[in-house]
Amino acid sequence: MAATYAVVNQKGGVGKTTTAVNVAACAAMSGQKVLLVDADPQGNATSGLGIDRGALDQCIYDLLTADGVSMEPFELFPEVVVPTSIDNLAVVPATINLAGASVVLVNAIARETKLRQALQEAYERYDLIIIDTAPSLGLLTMNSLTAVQEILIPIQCEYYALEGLSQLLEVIHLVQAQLNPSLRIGGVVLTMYDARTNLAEDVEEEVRNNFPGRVFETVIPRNVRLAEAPSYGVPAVVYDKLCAGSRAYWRLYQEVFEDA
Amino acid sequence: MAATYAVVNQKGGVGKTTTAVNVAACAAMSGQKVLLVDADPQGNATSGLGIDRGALDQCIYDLLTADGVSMEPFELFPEVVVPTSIDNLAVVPATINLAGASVVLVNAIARETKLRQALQEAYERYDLIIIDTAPSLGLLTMNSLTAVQEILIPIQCEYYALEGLSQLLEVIHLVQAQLNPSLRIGGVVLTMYDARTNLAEDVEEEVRNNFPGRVFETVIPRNVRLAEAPSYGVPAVVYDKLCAGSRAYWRLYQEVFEDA
Ligand SMILES: Nc1ncnc2c1ncn2[C@@H]1O[C@H](COP(=O)(O)OP(=O)(O)OP(=O)(O)O)[C@@H](O)[C@H]1O
Ligand SMILES: Nc1ncnc2c1ncn2[C@@H]1O[C@H](COP(=O)(O)OP(=O)(O)OP(=O)(O)O)[C@@H](O)[C@H]1O
Ligand SMILES: [Mg+2]
Ligand SMILES: [Mg+2]
Repeated sequence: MAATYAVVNQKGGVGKTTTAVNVAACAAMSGQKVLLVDADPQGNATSGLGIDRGALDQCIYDLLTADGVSMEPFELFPEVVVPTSIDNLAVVPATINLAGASVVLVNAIARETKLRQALQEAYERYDLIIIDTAPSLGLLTMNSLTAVQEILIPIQCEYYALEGLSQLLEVIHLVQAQLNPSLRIGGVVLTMYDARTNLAEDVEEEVRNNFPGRVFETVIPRNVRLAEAPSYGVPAVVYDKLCAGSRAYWRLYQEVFEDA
Repeated sequence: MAATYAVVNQKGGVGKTTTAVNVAACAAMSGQKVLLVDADPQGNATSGLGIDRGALDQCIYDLLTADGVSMEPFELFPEVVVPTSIDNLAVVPATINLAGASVVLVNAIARETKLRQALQEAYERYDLIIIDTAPSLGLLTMNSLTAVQEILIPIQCEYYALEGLSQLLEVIHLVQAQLNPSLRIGGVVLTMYDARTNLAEDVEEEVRNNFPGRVFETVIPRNVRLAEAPSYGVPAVVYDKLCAGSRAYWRLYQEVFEDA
């Protein structure tokens, strides 16, 4: 049974995609069989791994909206998943079609469990499944929270990023109570830490006080190489193995998985 | 009739709220009567202007979901709008309740025009109305695009921020064709420009090529004072008038409004 993680925070631009892509790559490069699921209509995880979204016939949208009559969602899975340039790393891609999924699913039965149903076989085939989510707590993110057992919460070391945490925790409790009792918070990752500012220190202190024992030791520094890598279609840990950002993501991978 | 702007980009963390709050403050400090509408359930614009969200009885949610039977939405407006510490600047605040609006409105008649209806009187009362939107192209953002005549598009000088532009333009064309024919793009604002990196230069060049003549000359630099200001509940142009970020927002204000 795969270890399953969703990377979630409704605040925008906090490093969800960057965390999902780089942690997935570290796991794949360590020999784990990894599936990255892109559950964000922006499709940044898809393009951040070098996949041309325009060339795709199908994507996660088709898995979520399969009516289960002509074909079960999990039967579609093999047609939707695509390989990447990294051994052991495959992706369920997202295209702009995904933006239409919440409207299509609004009256569907068990609409929050569509992704879990679609990944039915994947749970047996992979060692690790990581889901990148959109900056929202809507139906797509509910699907992601219902499909996994652990949550990774990236928090940018800035003031606005603190504000949404209570809202996020409320939704997590809701999902635990009504949709996925085994869901738990795997941990909080501090991102874009700029050691030159007091702001980052203040936010780090506040986050560690709010989440005692659940904030990873590893802090991801602000590092432009992390922002450059997507334009080359590879994760930073491939683009520039030795930069501060990549080294931090390797430390995070070890802290999250090897200590687990 | 007020000049009306929506600050829109579905990519998260690109500086929408920071732009809305600081441009609104510049306008108010220049003597214009300004209304800032927070159409994002995160409510960052509300707290970024020092308003305690927990102490609010009503917010934009109540305007959008008023059934028009017991009370017209625009009649509710005076009860919902709150003053700020800045003269001439008032806010229609957002609380977490707003997250429920799209579900409530899904079957409402003319659901995309609820905000326009609610602001009916405000159009006559203010010189400028600025709407801060969520990182999404859903119903709340459709409401914002239907309620204004101009769009400001902040673009972070990073690769992922480029990817969503064609999706955004498609939605804008859809709104122009079906909901708001007078909608036009007021301009694109480059944000978080870090002159030390090639990435920013590359992205700037690409954006200026994609949007000839529609990108403001003023570029907002990455400046930690912009990120510090929200924790004091005031815009950066009040928190630290002379920092590079504030000076850039004053230049932007002049370029957007005084040249118009
Ligand atoms: N540690 C870092 N240092 C510098 N830049 C970073 C870092 N992490 C992410 N970035 C860049 O910051 C931007 C936001 O990161 P990212 O897109 O991963 O956030 P996100 O939470 O997935 O955003 P969204 O909410 O839109 O999905 C991107 O341009 C990314 O390349
Ligand atoms: N020019 C800048 N320099 C440095 N920090 C900035 C700048 N502009 C915004 N910030 C900070 O970056 C973060 C993201 O900005 P902001 O919240 O305004 O973006 P947004 O697009 O409104 O995000 P969301 O998509 O979540 O609504 C915030 O912590 C903000 O304080
Ligand atoms: Mg993302
Ligand atoms: Mg915002």
